[in-house]
Amino acid sequence: DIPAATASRLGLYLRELQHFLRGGTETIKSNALGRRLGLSDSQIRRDLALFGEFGKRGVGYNVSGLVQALRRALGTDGNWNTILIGLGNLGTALVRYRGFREQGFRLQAIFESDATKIGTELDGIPIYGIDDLEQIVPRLNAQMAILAVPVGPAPALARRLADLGIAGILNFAPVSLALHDEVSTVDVDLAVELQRLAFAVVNSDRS
Amino acid sequence: DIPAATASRLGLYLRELQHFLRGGTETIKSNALGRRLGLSDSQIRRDLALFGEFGKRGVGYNVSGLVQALRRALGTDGNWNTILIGLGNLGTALVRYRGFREQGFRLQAIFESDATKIGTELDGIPIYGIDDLEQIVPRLNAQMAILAVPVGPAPALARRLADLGIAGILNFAPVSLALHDEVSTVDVDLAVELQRLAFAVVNSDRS
Ligand SMILES: NC(=O)c1ccc[n+]([C@@H]2O[C@H](COP(=O)([O-])OP(=O)(O)OC[C@H]3O[C@@H](n4cnc5c(N)ncnc54)[C@H](O)[C@@H]3O)[C@@H](O)[C@H]2O)c1
Ligand SMILES: NC(=O)c1ccc[n+]([C@@H]2O[C@H](COP(=O)([O-])OP(=O)(O)OC[C@H]3O[C@@H](n4cnc5c(N)ncnc54)[C@H](O)[C@@H]3O)[C@@H](O)[C@H]2O)c1
Repeated sequence: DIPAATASRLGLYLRELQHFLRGGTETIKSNALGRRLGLSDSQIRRDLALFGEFGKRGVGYNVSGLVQALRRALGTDGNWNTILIGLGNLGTALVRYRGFREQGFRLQAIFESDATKIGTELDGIPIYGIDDLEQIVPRLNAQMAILAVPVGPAPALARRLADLGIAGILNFAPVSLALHDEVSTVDVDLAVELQRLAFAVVNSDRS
Repeated sequence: DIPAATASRLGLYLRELQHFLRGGTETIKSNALGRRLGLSDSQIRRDLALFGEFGKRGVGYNVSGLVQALRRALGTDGNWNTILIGLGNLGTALVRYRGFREQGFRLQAIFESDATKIGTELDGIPIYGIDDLEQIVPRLNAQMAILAVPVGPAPALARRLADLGIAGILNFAPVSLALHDEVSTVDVDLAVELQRLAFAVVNSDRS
């Protein structure tokens, strides 16, 4: 079992390596990866050795091999059937973002409460009414749900998803979903990213 | 100096504690915080001791005192003058998100290339043309910029922001900005959050 803090770092390595792969880089040294992420060489080598990846001395790691191994270790080498709830500003930006598909998350359906959106499609993805959640989700074999709705309806929707056997919920609403252990949840708060930025600015020797 | 990995954890503690504060909780034990974040008691106590916060045995930590201390440690107790570049789906969701203000990030201006948006306002925030960036930014004393534009224009815009002396850039475009050390940047990739979720699902004993 890989500890959660290591898994977050592996996710960051994977993203950087996919940038390099897209740019045509074939091998990379741990210090090149470390510089971009602000991590030490030895931390990166230790993390990658956890799942049996050792770079060749003087040459480095094979980028595409490392990407495959990281995806396997992180559980994103398969296809996750994913649904989105809430197609407002944030939900629309998430549907359009290519990064999810690249990590193996296949968006299959969108659910909305706004009558003007129900029954239409976005980029080929059907938009269903939220009242039909219980009928549609079992047919899709959906495993993941992204919650991009206001704070009010979020906890009740999460309860419905848990009852339908959804395995994981990515929650953007700034409210605790208060689900017991039956469902894995990750709360996203972009303010935490801004905090990371403020911290980097305060701690850089420029200031 | 606090290491970056610790700072990310402090950011997560701060967010959880602000949830508790909003809910009226006055004291909290490290294991209650740990359960919500999947971290051990001893990790939390060690992190908080770093900046002199010690809970009272049997009682726990004072929530509002801890929030103040964390904000000071993370550099988000002040006000950061922030600008947003790109008011598409993602940019609009970010303007509307209350969480930024709560962390001390004050959005002062939006910049766009779309003529239909220039010269208008959103929630009282003026939308300027991107060509006027060099005239407007010095007047605002802006320190942070959020980049929510497509991949194409992102690196050139980042260069212009660096030349204007912006201290930090939060970048959502899936492309490396390739700035040298003069500016702190944080790349956000929400696919990394979905990866964290996939990892949690794969590693939970439910599966
Ligand atoms: N965590 C973050 O960093 C972050 C950043 C931006 C926004 N947000 C949050 O994300 C959420 C969405 O933000 P937004 O800007 O897209 O808001 P929005 O108002 O533009 O969109 C919300 C959408 O949800 C739909 N909706 C409402 N109730 C519903 C229900 N019961 N079932 C299905 N759909 C329902 C609405 O019709 C609307 O389309 C908000 O909670 C906001 O606070 C979080
Ligand atoms: N990192 C993530 O997790 C994530 C998630 C969703 C979207 N994104 C990315 O965020 C960016 C924005 O996404 P979106 O869905 O809001 O796209 P969008 O097309 O809806 O919005 C882009 C906006 O940028 C403006 N723009 C274009 N060129 C500009 C320039 N030179 N100067 C100023 N403004 C300019 C456009 O007029 C438009 O309003 C994209 O790069 C997308 O890939 C990232």
